[in-house]
Amino acid sequence: KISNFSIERLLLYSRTLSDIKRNQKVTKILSTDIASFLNIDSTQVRKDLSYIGKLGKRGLGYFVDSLLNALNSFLYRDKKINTAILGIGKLGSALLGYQPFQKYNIHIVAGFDVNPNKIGNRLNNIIIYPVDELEYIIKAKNIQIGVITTPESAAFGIAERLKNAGVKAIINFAPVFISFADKPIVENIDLSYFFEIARYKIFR
Amino acid sequence: KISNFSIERLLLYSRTLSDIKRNQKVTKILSTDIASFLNIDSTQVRKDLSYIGKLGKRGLGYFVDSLLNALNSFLYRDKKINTAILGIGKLGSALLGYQPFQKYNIHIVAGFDVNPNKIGNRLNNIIIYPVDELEYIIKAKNIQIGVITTPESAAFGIAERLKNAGVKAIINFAPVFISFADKPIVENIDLSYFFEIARYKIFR
Ligand SMILES: NC(=O)c1ccc[n+]([C@@H]2O[C@H](COP(=O)([O-])OP(=O)(O)OC[C@H]3O[C@@H](n4cnc5c(N)ncnc54)[C@H](O)[C@@H]3O)[C@@H](O)[C@H]2O)c1
Ligand SMILES: NC(=O)c1ccc[n+]([C@@H]2O[C@H](COP(=O)([O-])OP(=O)(O)OC[C@H]3O[C@@H](n4cnc5c(N)ncnc54)[C@H](O)[C@@H]3O)[C@@H](O)[C@H]2O)c1
Repeated sequence: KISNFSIERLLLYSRTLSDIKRNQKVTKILSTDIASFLNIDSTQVRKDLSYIGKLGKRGLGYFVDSLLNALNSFLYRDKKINTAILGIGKLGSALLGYQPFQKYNIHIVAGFDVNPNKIGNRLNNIIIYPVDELEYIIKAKNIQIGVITTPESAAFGIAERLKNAGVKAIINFAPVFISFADKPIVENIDLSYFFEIARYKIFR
Repeated sequence: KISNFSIERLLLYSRTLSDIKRNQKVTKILSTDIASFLNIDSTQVRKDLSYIGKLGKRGLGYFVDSLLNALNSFLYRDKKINTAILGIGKLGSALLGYQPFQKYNIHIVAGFDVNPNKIGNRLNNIIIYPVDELEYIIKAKNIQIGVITTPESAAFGIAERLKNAGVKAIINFAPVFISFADKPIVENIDLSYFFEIARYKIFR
């Protein structure tokens, strides 16, 4: 079974490839091109791409469109994802307004909050529902991913409700570690991680 | 030279280790413990840890505190980082209020905006300066990292000014790809990446 790191690298290659294609209008690419763009070793790139059946031609590389198609297919980009944002504060609102989600077939279809001043509002044409209606809206709108941007104190409770409502995955931004034995999938995100990566690169 | 992926994995191990230590109060740990926590291969863990001189004892594993110290040292966590946030909108405000930065010795010391309603305010005891004062404040407060959370249209211009002001690294959240030939370091962050990781895990 493919490691989580390979999946993340393949996702990174697909985005790098789209960037390169958009900026340079190339039709062919070498693993070394992708590798140097990302500051990594090209052997790793070739290894990962061979996992999705892309072996390339020695010295010639890969056809960009063919590689992009294989990556898009591997990453299930044709599967529409309906998402709900729980907690429409500063971070939740920023996510509600973030346009690039759509180009990856990720659609925010509902917001939820407990604050009566926010409930009933439309932000970017998305309705903010009362959290009471969570289970009903998750089912009615076929929401597969719940995003937690509530205060830390509310996060576990909301995660439990999302699990019971049947979401397939949770993306948690609150500063607590959320994990379930089996389902749903949980991605815990801490943006300070990127600041630490930057610090290492500054001082090495 | 160590690959960017190894650095990211080592950072992940350090955080995983801190979580395990906090929750389980263990003094020893095996590479398989870290690996299963992260759903990855333990060989990769041992390889990465050997890079920082941690070889472990066969069958006995590593001493948690010793391993954490080695990781903290490798990651330069003792180096205080001063950060500025450019663009105090929804996302910028959320970052200004995010407490966990401090435990990693990352300190937000200034905000900048162009909106007169925001300039002069204090958010979490951090002053919002006019962008005109960028160069002066960056020097005066010894700011090493600039975070871009402005609209897309302002991002490149702000990045150039940060570069000329002498920041060592930029963390860019605006949906444009920013990159300099040599310096400063730039981390481009697109949160939709995590939604795509979740989608893959849902459908595989
Ligand atoms: N992971 C990261 O890097 C990162 C960065 C910034 C903020 N955060 C975290 O994201 C969360 C939100 O941050 P923010 O600055 O937007 O906070 P905020 O206070 O501006 O927003 C929180 C929102 O959640 C709502 N809320 C409270 N309880 C709720 C519940 N039970 N159900 C639904 N909504 C509820 C509030 O009414 C408010 O609108 C916090 O936990 C914060 O620590 C994480
Ligand atoms: N990377 C991601 O995953 C992600 C997620 C959400 C939002 N974003 C991006 O982050 C940025 C901010 O999003 P938001 O929702 O907070 O937007 P926002 O409109 O709420 O905030 C933008 C702020 O920048 C200020 N500003 C405008 N021009 C400026 C300049 N030249 N210098 C300094 N400040 C300036 C505005 O006055 C405003 O306060 C946008 O580019 C958005 O696309 C990225």
